[in-house]
Amino acid sequence: VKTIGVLGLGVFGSTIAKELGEQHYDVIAVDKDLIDVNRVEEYVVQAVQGNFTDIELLRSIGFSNCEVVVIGTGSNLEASVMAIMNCKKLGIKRIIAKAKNRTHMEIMQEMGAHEIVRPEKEMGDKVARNIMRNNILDVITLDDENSIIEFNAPERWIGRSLKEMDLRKKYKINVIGMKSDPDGKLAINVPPEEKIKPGSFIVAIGNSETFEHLDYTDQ
Amino acid sequence: VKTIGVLGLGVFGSTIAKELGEQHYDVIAVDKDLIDVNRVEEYVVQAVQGNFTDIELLRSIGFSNCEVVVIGTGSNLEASVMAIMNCKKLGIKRIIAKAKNRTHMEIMQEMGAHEIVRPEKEMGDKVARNIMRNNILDVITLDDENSIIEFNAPERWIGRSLKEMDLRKKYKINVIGMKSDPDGKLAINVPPEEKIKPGSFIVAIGNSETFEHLDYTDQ
Ligand SMILES: Nc1ncnc2c1ncn2[C@@H]1O[C@H](COP(=O)(O)OP(=O)(O)OP(=O)(O)O)[C@@H](O)[C@H]1O
Ligand SMILES: Nc1ncnc2c1ncn2[C@@H]1O[C@H](COP(=O)(O)OP(=O)(O)OP(=O)(O)O)[C@@H](O)[C@H]1O
Repeated sequence: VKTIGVLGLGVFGSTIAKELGEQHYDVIAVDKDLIDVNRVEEYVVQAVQGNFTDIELLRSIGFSNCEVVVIGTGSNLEASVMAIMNCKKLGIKRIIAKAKNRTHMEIMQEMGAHEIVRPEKEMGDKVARNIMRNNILDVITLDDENSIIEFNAPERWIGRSLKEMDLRKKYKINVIGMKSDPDGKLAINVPPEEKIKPGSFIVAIGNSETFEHLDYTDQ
Repeated sequence: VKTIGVLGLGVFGSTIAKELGEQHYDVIAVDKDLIDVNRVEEYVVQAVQGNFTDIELLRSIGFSNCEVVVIGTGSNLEASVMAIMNCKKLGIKRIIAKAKNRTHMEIMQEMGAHEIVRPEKEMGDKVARNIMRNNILDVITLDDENSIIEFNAPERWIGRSLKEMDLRKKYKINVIGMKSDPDGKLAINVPPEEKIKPGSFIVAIGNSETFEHLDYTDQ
């Protein structure tokens, strides 16, 4: 079982502390605010009220046993930077830090944080993509070329089967599932001969550019 | 071309304004802070300095033409609530609002926002999943049951073909692609007879619980 450290219990930090704690990880959580500490107490193995810029405090609670540490302060660069420094001194192998903008991210990377998360930026990207694809509910980028796209079945697909439309050949997309409504259950083993019902949503994997083409040709 | 409104140009709001503006959407962006307004000016069709709780201001800049409005204030519930109210009065059909916690989210939903985004919570979920699957590089939850998982090919799969292992029957997972390294190109049309090379990464879709089972049995 892994020991995970979480420094700073805002929404980001406490979400992580709670989810890992519920999955049987040993979580050591630190925050200077007692309310935040109390909120995660039932989920974690150690909930400590204190200032994590103090390396002796971290040492005294066995923090060097953590294999991964998440630094969940966003608004205070000084606290984040001192936290990263302390983690490095304690020999932490994987430091994940939250940053609120590119400048802070670059500084934290320079300090030695291994992974940086920018929640507002990353969710902004996601919402922008969601808005761009108005027939398309969601786009998950797998890598530079391929994406998984969930989209409303175009009018002219209704009543036809996946097999007869031969999408893989025609559009180079691989349909991996269907849903009857956006929040519905995803069926991942759809028989190729099954006719597409009105209002269905298709989930497919393919080249990101192919999907753009699909979006326009179907208007 | 769609007209999109963005109220509040923090990192979240300005990321959206910039990305949609670059993709030829007409973006009307409003913020009370001139620095924030100036930062997006080159990307948007209208960058307005002002207080968006003032409905007359919004009317005067043609805000009712927006088909989608994003409310990007997180820290001020009052401003968000007034912004949602104004959008409803202006007949905006799709209101997307940022919330910092569940309580604010519920209030915004009650007020009539159609979609709520909680960046710190959603990125916290993502980081927690990433930490949990240490052989597993990434987990994308498709819905309550199914996920797409990218994982290191277990030792005993090396040198064997997907076909001979009959993973769909045995583990109920559907392999949709392979990569030769984490940042490498994803090959989505892998011949079933091809032998799995050492160091490969498998990308598969299946039931989330199935993958947990895979994780443990392969240690
Ligand atoms: N030096 C410190 N020692 C201990 N706790 C700290 C320290 N600095 C900040 N914190 C705690 O970290 C938490 C998150 O801080 P901050 O306000 O920077 O993050 P946030 O960006 O608002 O978080 P989130 O967006 O995840 O809700 C707070 O609960 C705060 O009490
Ligand atoms: N009533 C208002 N009228 C106009 N602009 C506003 C109003 N209230 C807040 N803003 C602007 O909204 C922006 C975002 O505000 P806020 O501080 O609430 O968000 P944030 O959570 O820090 O944003 P992010 O996390 O996206 O960086 C700020 O630039 C602020 O100037």
